[in-house]
Amino acid sequence: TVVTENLTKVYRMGKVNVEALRGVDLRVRKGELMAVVGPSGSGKSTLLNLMGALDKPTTGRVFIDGVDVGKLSDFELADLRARKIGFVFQFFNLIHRMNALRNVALPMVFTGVSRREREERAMKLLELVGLRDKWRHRPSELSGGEQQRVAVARALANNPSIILADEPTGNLDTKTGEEIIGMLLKLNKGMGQTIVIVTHEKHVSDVCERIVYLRDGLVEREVVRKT
Amino acid sequence: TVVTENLTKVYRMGKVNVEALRGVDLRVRKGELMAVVGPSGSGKSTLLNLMGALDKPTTGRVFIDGVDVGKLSDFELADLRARKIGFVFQFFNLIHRMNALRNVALPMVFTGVSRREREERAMKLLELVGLRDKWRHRPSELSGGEQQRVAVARALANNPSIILADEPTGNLDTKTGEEIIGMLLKLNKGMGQTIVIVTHEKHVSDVCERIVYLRDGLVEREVVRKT
Ligand SMILES: Nc1ncnc2c1ncn2[C@@H]1O[C@H](COP(=O)(O)OP(=O)(O)OP(=O)(O)O)[C@@H](O)[C@H]1O
Ligand SMILES: Nc1ncnc2c1ncn2[C@@H]1O[C@H](COP(=O)(O)OP(=O)(O)OP(=O)(O)O)[C@@H](O)[C@H]1O
Ligand SMILES: [Mg+2]
Ligand SMILES: [Mg+2]
Repeated sequence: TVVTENLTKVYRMGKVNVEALRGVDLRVRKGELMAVVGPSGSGKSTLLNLMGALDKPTTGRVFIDGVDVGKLSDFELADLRARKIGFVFQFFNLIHRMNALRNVALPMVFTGVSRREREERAMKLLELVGLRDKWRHRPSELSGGEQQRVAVARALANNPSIILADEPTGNLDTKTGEEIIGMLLKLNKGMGQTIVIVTHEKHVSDVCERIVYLRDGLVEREVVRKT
Repeated sequence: TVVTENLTKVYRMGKVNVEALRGVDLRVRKGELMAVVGPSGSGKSTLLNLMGALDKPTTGRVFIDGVDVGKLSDFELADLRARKIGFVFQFFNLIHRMNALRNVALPMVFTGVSRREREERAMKLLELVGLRDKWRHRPSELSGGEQQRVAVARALANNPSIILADEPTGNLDTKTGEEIIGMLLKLNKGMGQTIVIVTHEKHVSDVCERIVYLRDGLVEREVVRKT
């Protein structure tokens, strides 16, 4: 589970404060498939980064599987993230000097997986996202949507119990996007992974059982649905 | 106008060749509003880059307003691009150490506009895309969709006669995206700018008068419509 208590995030710009989050309370249950939607600048990426303990709130708390992440050392935090959380970043954050295979394999370095097994699992994940033939391409030698799929594959490297995906299909045509979402659905239904997807696309939020609407740094409303 | 004759682009990867474009003939008429759609990896960004003379084809030719760009010197080419073409790149290509205002103003440096006028026009363009209040933010201090809108504003800096936009609304919520497209439509209808938009979103291609479908590096089909 991921629980947030009254999260605020204020960015300071000289004398100007930007309130990206203004008091967000959320509880994401184990195995839940949740979409977060909202206008540009409403705080979605900020929220996802805080939920994944990639940044610190100005005030408020985040609990991951009952653990208050604000109380962990940097080492403990890095270990928790490596083992439990897979991220798909809005702009992928791929390593430019590594090819697709090594990008996907990288998270497994931090969880002590052997090199041979890393490369085997990375190749299977690339096949899962339709990019087996492009394993040797570096990010600059891939299309936008191909880079995005490498990012999705990398998020799955350690078979995390929580997946936080920031616009995982924004650069994909509808058909490729549906294949990626179908794969994430399988993970959710089949293996009980908790998945939070930030998306602007209705065909993506439509398959989620719960949709949280953000606006101006606050949860405006939620819809819980039968899918 | 932009005309391409039998464009091919082959990327060489050691012993492997990737054929991104395999013979594309296109004629974009002055004042036309055209969408280019297709699956991830079908060659859309490659085509746009060649049409804008940002890259060279393997074979084939590109004519911009009747001029064969392959025959221009680097200096002549840079001058033509600066004066005639506005780009919205798929991943924005903003300058990280410059704030939003200076990013938008940058193209005007190359067309000899005074500093004062540059900043005035840049501020008006930021207002047009709803980001007047964020002019001092650097790209890392902006949301994904906000960065994208800065990229759109920059593309308009020199009031170009040709706009090439690679997924200009991919990171925007539907409402913000429609505002951006509405603005591009005004430019097209009101000032006769030629606009080519690569998009995966039907609500964007639906307002274009012509849609070109790419697949595996070739034009698969076209639809010309009454909008
Ligand atoms: N620099 C490069 N080196 C090698 N291959 C490349 C390079 N750039 C692109 N490619 C390959 O060329 C093909 C076309 O790429 P392109 O970026 O034009 O696709 P696209 O239609 O824009 O895709 P997307 O919708 O995912 O952005 C892809 O198969 C891609 O892997
Ligand atoms: N590092 C930063 N410094 C200053 N302001 C920031 C920073 N990061 C984000 N912001 C601001 O905080 C607000 C929320 O940003 P955030 O990236 O969370 O929005 P978002 O909902 O993900 O938007 P989008 O849909 O455009 O990606 C925006 O107004 C943005 O300008
Ligand atoms: Mg975002
Ligand atoms: Mg592309």
